[in-house]
Amino acid sequence: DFIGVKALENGVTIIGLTRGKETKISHTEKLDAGEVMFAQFTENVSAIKIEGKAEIYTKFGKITSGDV
Amino acid sequence: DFIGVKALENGVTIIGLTRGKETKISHTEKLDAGEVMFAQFTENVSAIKIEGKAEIYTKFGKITSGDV
Amino acid sequence: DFIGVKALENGVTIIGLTRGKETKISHTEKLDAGEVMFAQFTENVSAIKIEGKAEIYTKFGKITSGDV
Amino acid sequence: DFIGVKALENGVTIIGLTRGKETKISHTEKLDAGEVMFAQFTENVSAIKIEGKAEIYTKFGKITSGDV
Amino acid sequence: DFIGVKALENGVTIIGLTRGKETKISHTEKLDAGEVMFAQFTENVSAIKIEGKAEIYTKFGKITSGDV
Amino acid sequence: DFIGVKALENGVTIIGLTRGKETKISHTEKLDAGEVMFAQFTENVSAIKIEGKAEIYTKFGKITSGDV
Amino acid sequence: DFIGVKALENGVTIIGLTRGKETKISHTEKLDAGEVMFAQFTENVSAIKIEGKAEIYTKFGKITSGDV
Amino acid sequence: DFIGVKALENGVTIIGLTRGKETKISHTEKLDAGEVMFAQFTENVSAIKIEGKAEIYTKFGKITSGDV
Amino acid sequence: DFIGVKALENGVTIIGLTRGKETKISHTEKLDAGEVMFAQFTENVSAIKIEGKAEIYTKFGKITSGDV
Amino acid sequence: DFIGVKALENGVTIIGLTRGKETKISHTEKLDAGEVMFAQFTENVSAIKIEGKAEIYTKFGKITSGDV
Amino acid sequence: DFIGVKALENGVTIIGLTRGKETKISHTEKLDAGEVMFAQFTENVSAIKIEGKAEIYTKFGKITSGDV
Ligand SMILES: N[C@@H](Cc1c[nH]c2ccccc12)C(=O)O
Ligand SMILES: N[C@@H](Cc1c[nH]c2ccccc12)C(=O)O
Ligand SMILES: N[C@@H](Cc1c[nH]c2ccccc12)C(=O)O
Ligand SMILES: N[C@@H](Cc1c[nH]c2ccccc12)C(=O)O
Ligand SMILES: N[C@@H](Cc1c[nH]c2ccccc12)C(=O)O
Ligand SMILES: N[C@@H](Cc1c[nH]c2ccccc12)C(=O)O
Ligand SMILES: N[C@@H](Cc1c[nH]c2ccccc12)C(=O)O
Ligand SMILES: N[C@@H](Cc1c[nH]c2ccccc12)C(=O)O
Ligand SMILES: N[C@@H](Cc1c[nH]c2ccccc12)C(=O)O
Ligand SMILES: N[C@@H](Cc1c[nH]c2ccccc12)C(=O)O
Ligand SMILES: N[C@@H](Cc1c[nH]c2ccccc12)C(=O)O
Repeated sequence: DFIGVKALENGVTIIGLTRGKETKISHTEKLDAGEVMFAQFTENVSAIKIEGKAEIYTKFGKITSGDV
Repeated sequence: DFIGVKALENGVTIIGLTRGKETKISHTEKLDAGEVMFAQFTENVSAIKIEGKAEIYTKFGKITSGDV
Repeated sequence: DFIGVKALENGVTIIGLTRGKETKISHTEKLDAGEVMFAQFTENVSAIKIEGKAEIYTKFGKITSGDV
Repeated sequence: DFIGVKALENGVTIIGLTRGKETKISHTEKLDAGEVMFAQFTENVSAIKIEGKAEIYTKFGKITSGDV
Repeated sequence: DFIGVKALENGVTIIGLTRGKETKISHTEKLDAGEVMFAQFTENVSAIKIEGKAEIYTKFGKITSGDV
Repeated sequence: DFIGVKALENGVTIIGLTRGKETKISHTEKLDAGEVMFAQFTENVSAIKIEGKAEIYTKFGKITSGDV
Repeated sequence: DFIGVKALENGVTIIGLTRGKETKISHTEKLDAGEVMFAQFTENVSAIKIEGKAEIYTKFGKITSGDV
Repeated sequence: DFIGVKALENGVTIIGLTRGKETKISHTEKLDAGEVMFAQFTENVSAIKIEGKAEIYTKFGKITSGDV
Repeated sequence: DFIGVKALENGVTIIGLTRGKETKISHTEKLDAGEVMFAQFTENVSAIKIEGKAEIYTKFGKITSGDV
Repeated sequence: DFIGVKALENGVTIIGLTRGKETKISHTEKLDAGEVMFAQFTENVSAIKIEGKAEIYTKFGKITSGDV
Repeated sequence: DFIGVKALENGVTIIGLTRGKETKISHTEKLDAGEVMFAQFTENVSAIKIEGKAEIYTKFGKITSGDV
């Protein structure tokens, strides 16, 4: 499984949270407006958090973040 | 399997409950309005609870929490 | 396989029954109105009982409990 | 594989029959009106009998019991 | 694979025939009107016979027995 | 894989032919009108012959025998 | 994988050809009008030839033989 | 994977080409008009050539040969 | 995975290119008009080139070659 | 899983980020307008970032980058 | 997984990039107008680049290159 994130503004962050007994930040990726990143769930990352205005593409369909 | 949660208000909580004979809290993640988190079922988490107003995306479709 | 339960009232209970030769209660989770829980079938739980008014989401579709 | 049973009356019974050379009762679960139970086929249970008025949800669709 | 049988009369029988070089009766289950039974193919049963008036639910669709 | 056979007359026969270098009769099952039998392909049976008037249910759809 | 053959005349033949470096006849089955046979591809048979007027049911759909 | 070939004339040939570093003829099967043959890809055959007028049934749909 | 090629002219070539660190010709098959060949990807062939006018059938649909 | 990227301008970059505890750049590929690249997720790359104006093809559908 | 490329002009190039820690050119294949090539992702190739005017067929649908 993987997701796609298209940043709709500068400074959108994609945070990978660690797999395992602990849940801490494995990696934070910054995206600027228009940049797209695809990220898998991995041996190291079992949860992914997105902050900022973005379009997120998943097998469940399209979700927008940062627009409540 | 994983689910997606989009917080519709501040302080939405995603609680991972432990896999195994015991069922206790493995991790609690707080989301603020507009933030989106994708979380897998893992070796450590076999049940996930969501508290607060949120849109939840799963393979069964979209479910809203916190709006009864 | 997993199911989703959205409580439509306070005090909805999700009971996990043990896998194996014995069938006893492994865990009881209480949900208040609006709370949503996703629970897998696991090495420890092979049957799940829901008591109270709730919407249950499964791969067979949506089922309501507590409304006969 | 699992099935879902929603009791439409009190005292609906879900009987798990043993897997193996012998076919005897492994467990009997009683459901009251409105209660819902999901039960897997397991290492211990390879046949499931439902007595009483209930809605049964399976991958073949919805079946009602106790209404002939 | 499993099938579902809903008895439309009393005394419907579900006969499990043995897997292996021999084909003899492993188990006979009696159902009364309205009772529903789900039975898997197993290590012990590779053929299933239904006698009497019943609705049978399978992945091929619904089949009625005892009504020729 | 399995097939379903509903006998439309008495004395419908379902013949299991042996798997392996030899092809001989492993088992012959007789069905009377209205009886239904589900039979898997197994370690012992890799071909199945039906004689007599019957409805046969398979993953390819419904086939009638004995009516040419 | 398996196929179904419904003979539309007497003396329809289903020929199983051997798997392996050699391709010779493993078995020939004769069907009379109205008889139906389901035959798998097996450890011993990797090609199947049908001669005579028949309806053949496969995952690709229905094919008629002997009618050119 | 397997294919089906229905000969529309006499002398249709189905040629199995060998799997491996070499590509030579493993087997040639002749079909007369109306005969149907189903042939798998196997340990020994990884390419199949059809010469003559025939209808070929595959998971991609129906293809006719010998009619350009 | 396999593809089907129907030659629309004489001298259509199907070239199997070698799997591995090297990419050279493993085999070239010539087809005359109307001939059809099905070829798998194998331990030895991981790329396939078609030259000449042909209809090519794949799981992506039908592609014509030699007609630009 | 793989994705396809069609550059709509010169200098589109496809960045492969490393799989593992560390997340650094494994490789950067430059595409000029009209060039198309398909890239898998691999043992070495578990996240892929695209910068610049491009059409991206994935199993979730088509996504455009660089156009906010 | 594999892709199909149909060259719409002479000198279309299909470049296989190496799997592993390094990303360099494993092989470059030249196609002339009308030629079609199918290429898998392999042990040696985990990214594929296409330069020139071509129609590319993938499980995501048809993509044209060289036409921006
Ligand atoms: N460390 C946790 C991260 C996680 C995954 N899914 C979750 C759901 C809820 C809370 C935490 C998580 C784990 O691997 O299990
Ligand atoms: N510790 C439990 C958590 C759980 C999963 N599914 C459940 C359903 C009901 C109650 C508890 C659970 C387990 O791993 O099995
Ligand atoms: N202990 C039982 C629980 C169970 C699962 N499915 C059931 C169906 C009916 C009755 C009990 C059950 C088991 O693991 O098998
Ligand atoms: N003990 C039997 C139970 C059973 C499963 N499927 C059946 C069908 C018919 C009769 C009995 C059964 C078995 O495991 O095989
Ligand atoms: N003992 C037989 C039972 C059987 C299964 N499928 C059949 C079809 C026809 C006749 C008998 C059978 C077997 O396991 O193989
Ligand atoms: N003994 C044969 C039975 C068989 C299966 N499929 C067939 C097709 C044709 C003829 C015989 C067969 C086998 O196991 O292979
Ligand atoms: N003996 C051959 C039979 C065969 C299967 N598929 C074929 C296609 C063409 C010719 C022969 C065959 C084999 O097992 O491979
Ligand atoms: N001997 C070749 C046969 C073959 C299969 N697919 C092909 C495609 C093109 C040319 C030859 C082939 C092989 O097993 O690989
Ligand atoms: N020898 C190469 C052949 C190949 C497969 N797919 C490709 C894509 C592009 C270039 C070459 C190839 C390999 O097995 O990997
Ligand atoms: N090194 C990380 C890269 C990664 C994959 N998915 C991610 C999601 C978020 C952040 C980083 C990542 C990993 O393999 O797990
Ligand atoms: N050597 C790289 C090639 C590659 C595959 N997918 C990619 C995505 C981006 C950049 C490089 C790549 C690898 O095997 O992982």
